[in-house]
Amino acid sequence: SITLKSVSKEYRLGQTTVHALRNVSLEITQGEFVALVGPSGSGKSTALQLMGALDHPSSGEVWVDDQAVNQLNDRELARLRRDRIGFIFQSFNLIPVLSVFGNVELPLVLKKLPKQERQEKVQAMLERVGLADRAQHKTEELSGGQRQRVAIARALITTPSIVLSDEPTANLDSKTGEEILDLMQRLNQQDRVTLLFATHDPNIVARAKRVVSILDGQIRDG
Amino acid sequence: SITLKSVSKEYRLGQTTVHALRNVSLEITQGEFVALVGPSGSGKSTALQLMGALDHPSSGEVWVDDQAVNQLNDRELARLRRDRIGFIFQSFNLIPVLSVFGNVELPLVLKKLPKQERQEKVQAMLERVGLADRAQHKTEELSGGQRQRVAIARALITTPSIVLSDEPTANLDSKTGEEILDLMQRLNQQDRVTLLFATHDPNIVARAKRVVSILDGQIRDG
Ligand SMILES: Nc1ncnc2c1ncn2[C@@H]1O[C@H](COP(=O)(O)OP(=O)(O)OP(=O)(O)O)[C@@H](O)[C@H]1O
Ligand SMILES: Nc1ncnc2c1ncn2[C@@H]1O[C@H](COP(=O)(O)OP(=O)(O)OP(=O)(O)O)[C@@H](O)[C@H]1O
Ligand SMILES: [Mg+2]
Ligand SMILES: [Mg+2]
Repeated sequence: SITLKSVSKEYRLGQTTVHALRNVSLEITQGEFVALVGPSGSGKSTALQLMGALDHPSSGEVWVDDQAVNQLNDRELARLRRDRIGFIFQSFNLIPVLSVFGNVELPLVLKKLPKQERQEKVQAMLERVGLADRAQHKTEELSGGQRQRVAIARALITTPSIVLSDEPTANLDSKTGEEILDLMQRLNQQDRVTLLFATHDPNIVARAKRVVSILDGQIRDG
Repeated sequence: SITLKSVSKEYRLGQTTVHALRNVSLEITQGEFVALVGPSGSGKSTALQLMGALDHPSSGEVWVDDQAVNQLNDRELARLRRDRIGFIFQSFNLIPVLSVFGNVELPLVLKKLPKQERQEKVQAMLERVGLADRAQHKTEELSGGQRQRVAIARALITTPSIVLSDEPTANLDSKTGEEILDLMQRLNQQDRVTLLFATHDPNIVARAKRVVSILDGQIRDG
C-alpha cells in the first residue's frame, strides 16, 4: 500500500509560495487500480512523486507498506525505488546517450541481474510495447509515443508490485493506448500489482476501479 | 496554403533506414481546420515539421503559399517561420533559462517589436491560456500541462496565419483543452487562420472540418 498522511508540499520561488498539495490524505491499498484526475496544475504529478519517494513532503508523512519513508536510510530508499515501485514520468526522463535497449535494461543492471537474463527480459518487454525493431535506436530518434513506450517498458521491467504512472497514454493513439492498458490491467488482475494513474485519459478512468479527484492541491473525493 | 508534393522522408541509422514518410501528397488550403490522425510512429510529427519548414524532405517538395520552400534563401525562410507559421511542438521545446514570460515574448523580440507592445501582447496571451500568475516562473517549475500552454502561447503570440500544432492537448485535462480549442477555433472562424493538428484527441477530431489519416508514412484518406 502507499499512503499520504496529511501531506503538504510547497514550492517557494522568490516572493511567491506555490501550495502544490494542501493537507492531502490518500491511501492506496495493495492490488487497487486507481485513477487520479484533476485539472492541469492541480497537484497530480506532485502527489505521485511523493508516493514514489522521489521527493519529500513539506509536512506530513508518506508510508509505503507500513514503513514511513522518512525513516528509511539511503540504501533502503534505493531498494524501495529499484525493487517495489515502477515510475512512469510525465516527461519520460529517458537517458539520451543510451539506446532504447539500454534505457529499458538499466533498472536490471542496477539490480545486478546477469546479462543473459537481462537480454531476455528486455527483448520480451520491447515486443510487448511494440518497439522490438527499435532496440538499437537512440531515444531522440523516436516519435513522442515511442519514447513514452520506452518509459513504460523501463518502469515495468523490474516487475514492481506498485506502478505509479503519470499520464502514460498522453502521446499514444487510442489503439496503442488500449494495448498498453491491457498489459497493465493484466498485471493488476493476475499479479495484484497496485496501479495508480495520474491521467486525463477517459479510457483509463473507465477501467479504474476507483477514481480520486484533486483540485488546487486538495483531494475532492477519494 | 501548405502543400506536400510527393514528399518522402527517410532517416538512415547505421544499417537501417526508417521510411517516416513515403510519397506523401497533401494540400491544406488557407482557412482550413484539419486534423491529422494516425498511430504512434506513423509520421504525423515528421509531416508537420516538413510543412513548417523546420526540416527538408528526402525527396519531393514543400510549398507554402505558392512558394517552393527549397527555393527560399535563409532570410526568407526565417521570415516564413517567424511571421507566417506558428508551431506547437509535441515536446514543447521551451527555453529553460527563460521565464514563462521570456519564452512567450521571444518571437516578438525576434520581430523587433517595441518593449511596451511586447509587454501588452504577452500579458494578454498569458491570461488567455490561464498562466498570468506564472509569468515570472522558470519553465521547470511548471506542471506538464502548464508547459504545454506556454508552448501554445508562444506559437500564437505572433498572430500567424498558419498554426501547426503537434498534440497540443496531450497533457491537458478536458476543460483546459476545450478552452484552448475554443481560442484556436475562434482564430480559424474569425481570422481565417489555417489550423493543422497532429492529434490523438477526439475533441480536436470532432471540431475539425476535415480529417486526414496517416499509416506507416502514407496518407490513407485526405
Ligand atoms: N530523428 C529520427 N531518426 C530516426 N527515425 C526517426 C527520427 N524521427 C522520427 N523517426 C521515426 O520516423 C517515424 C515517424 O515518426 P513521427 O515522429 O513522425 O511519428 P508520429 O506519428 O508523430 O508518432 P507519435 O504519435 O508517437 O508522436 C517513426 O517510426 C520514428 O521512429
Ligand atoms: N519545481 C516546482 N517549483 C514551483 N512550482 C512547482 C514545481 N513543480 C510543480 N509546481 C507547481 O505545483 C502545482 C502542481 O503541479 P503538478 O505538476 O503536480 O500538477 P499536475 O496536476 O500534474 O498538472 P498537469 O496535469 O498539468 O501535469 C502547479 O501549480 C505547478 O506549477
Ligand atoms: Mg502532471
Ligand atoms: Mg508525434
